[in-house]
Amino acid sequence: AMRVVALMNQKGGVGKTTTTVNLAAALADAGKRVLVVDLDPQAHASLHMGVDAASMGPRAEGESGGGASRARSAYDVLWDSALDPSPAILAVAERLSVLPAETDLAGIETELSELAPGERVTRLRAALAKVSDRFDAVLIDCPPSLGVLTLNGLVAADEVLIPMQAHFLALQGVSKLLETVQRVGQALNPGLSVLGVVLCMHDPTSTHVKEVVRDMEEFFAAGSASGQETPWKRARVLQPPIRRNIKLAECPSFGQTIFQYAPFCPGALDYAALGKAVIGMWADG
Amino acid sequence: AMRVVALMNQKGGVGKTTTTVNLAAALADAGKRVLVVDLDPQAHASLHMGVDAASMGPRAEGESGGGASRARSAYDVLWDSALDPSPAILAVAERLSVLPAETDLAGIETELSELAPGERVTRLRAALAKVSDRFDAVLIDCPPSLGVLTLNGLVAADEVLIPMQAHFLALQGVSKLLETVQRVGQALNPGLSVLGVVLCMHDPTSTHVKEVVRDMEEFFAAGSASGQETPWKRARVLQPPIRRNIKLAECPSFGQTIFQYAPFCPGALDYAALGKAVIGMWADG
Ligand SMILES: Nc1ncnc2c1ncn2[C@@H]1O[C@H](COP(=O)(O)OP(=O)(O)OP(=O)(O)O)[C@@H](O)[C@H]1O
Ligand SMILES: Nc1ncnc2c1ncn2[C@@H]1O[C@H](COP(=O)(O)OP(=O)(O)OP(=O)(O)O)[C@@H](O)[C@H]1O
Ligand SMILES: [Mg+2]
Ligand SMILES: [Mg+2]
Repeated sequence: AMRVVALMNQKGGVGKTTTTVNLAAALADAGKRVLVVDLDPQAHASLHMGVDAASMGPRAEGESGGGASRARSAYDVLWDSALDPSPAILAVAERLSVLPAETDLAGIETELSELAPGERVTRLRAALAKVSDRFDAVLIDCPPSLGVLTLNGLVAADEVLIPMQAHFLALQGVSKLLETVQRVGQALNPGLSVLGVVLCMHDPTSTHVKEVVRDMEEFFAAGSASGQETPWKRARVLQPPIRRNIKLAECPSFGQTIFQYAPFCPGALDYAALGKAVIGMWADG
Repeated sequence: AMRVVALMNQKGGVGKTTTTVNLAAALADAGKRVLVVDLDPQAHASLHMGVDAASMGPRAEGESGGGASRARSAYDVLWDSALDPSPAILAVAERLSVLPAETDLAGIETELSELAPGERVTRLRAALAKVSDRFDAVLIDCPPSLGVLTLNGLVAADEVLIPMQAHFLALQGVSKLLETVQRVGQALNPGLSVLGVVLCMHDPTSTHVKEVVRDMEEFFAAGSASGQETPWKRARVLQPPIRRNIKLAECPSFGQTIFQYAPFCPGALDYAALGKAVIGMWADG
């Protein structure tokens, strides 16, 4: 059955896009058929995978503002959930495809707000149902906000991964994030569970970083020990952390995943190991 | 005359808060009387300077939703630009004060939208005019967005600093940022000029980083050579870059600036040198 994972964190610049793209590539290398959905108007995941959202060009007459008869991006798919997303899905490598974003996505919040609240957040889920036989895993790159785009990601997802840096200031937003996941879980998506935190841009030598990691591990352990029914009761800090490695910042400029760019560098080794860890968690149930 | 500088970048996690607080502290060390204005509902600058926005507690009867008779944060000051900001301004070190944020700031976008567009972005400027004899420099920490809070920062400012990391993905948002500065400059604040880019979390050894820096330097050089009247015609990449230094990520957890926490570490040396560079630019006119 297709697993849908939302990579979310309302804090900016924490590693969501880098993790979505490279974890997707790791899963594809391990034999899974993977789709990346780019839900961010910045379109960085699309850019990272060699799709230039800016080169999509203006729309045909009658197709702007959501009038498309044929999907070319996540924008069309959210606008009209009756559209088949398949024409918009681009294969970028073996077993690895992307449903790209475009800058029009920035306006979707306003455009969808004309729908009833319950309706405006189920658009992506409806669209992904149409391709559930084609993919083993879907990874959704969310924008740095808790608005309608991220909510579409959370409602479409089975699981949530939270990329973050183990810094003090990064901890400050986590409780708000988990509240949002809980609210969505209760109201719209009862199966939604938090797989855990992916440590990004990690400095394994720093005492401060180790303390922040320990704080998070204690928080998750307390959550599971409490027996309380929260979406994070089985969450953990995933291993391994993804070390800071400049190659991860370079490969987006070539439209490549780390495995295409530098398959033996620390960044590639870490994401490959993370891919194995995620597959292991799926196998365990 | 009081110099007002907005530290802005709609991209998240690029070093706005770290730069606002530590550059402010460097300027204070160099003899300037400095005010930090925290315009971000995340209130990280406030936290960084030892002010716990969460501990402000609920408001008195009749004072919530902007009914305050006495300012306690940037929220009140934006809500009612007739209020004197002074009661909300807290001294945290010699010549260094902060006008803190609080989470209510998140709602101000909606609340201020009832005002005419031109009116809703001049609130901070009106408030700062009341304290212009008390400070030599005001540094405004903007949230990661181009909404009404950042616009208040841009309209109140004389100058803009753009903190960013010299990474490919970080370049993608810069043109949109400069467009916004230009629009605000033309419509609301003709004196607004971009001082330049502050390189944050800098890795001086990376070839990729050097290429990105060179791209930016060429862009600014072309801008000034063209003789065109843009807000960035005198902008540059400021020196020195601020190297990645874990101490800069640690000191917010103690509510301290880098100069209070580790005055001789690379992060402190870099921000001290940046402070001198900014003072030099002000002296040159
Ligand atoms: N492990 C790493 N080592 C070095 N650089 C990294 C690493 N992970 C991410 N980066 C770089 O850090 C920056 C931020 O990462 P990324 O874009 O993945 O974050 P994000 O959470 O998706 O940001 P946004 O909130 O803007 O969508 C990018 O320039 C990226 O190339
Ligand atoms: N030079 C540096 N070395 C090490 N860590 C740094 C450095 N500069 C900033 N950081 C850390 O990086 C993270 C992001 O920095 P910061 O909060 O200043 O960015 P920001 O642009 O204000 O983020 P936001 O968009 O969320 O307001 C923080 O955890 C901060 O402590
Ligand atoms: Mg991203
Ligand atoms: Mg900040």
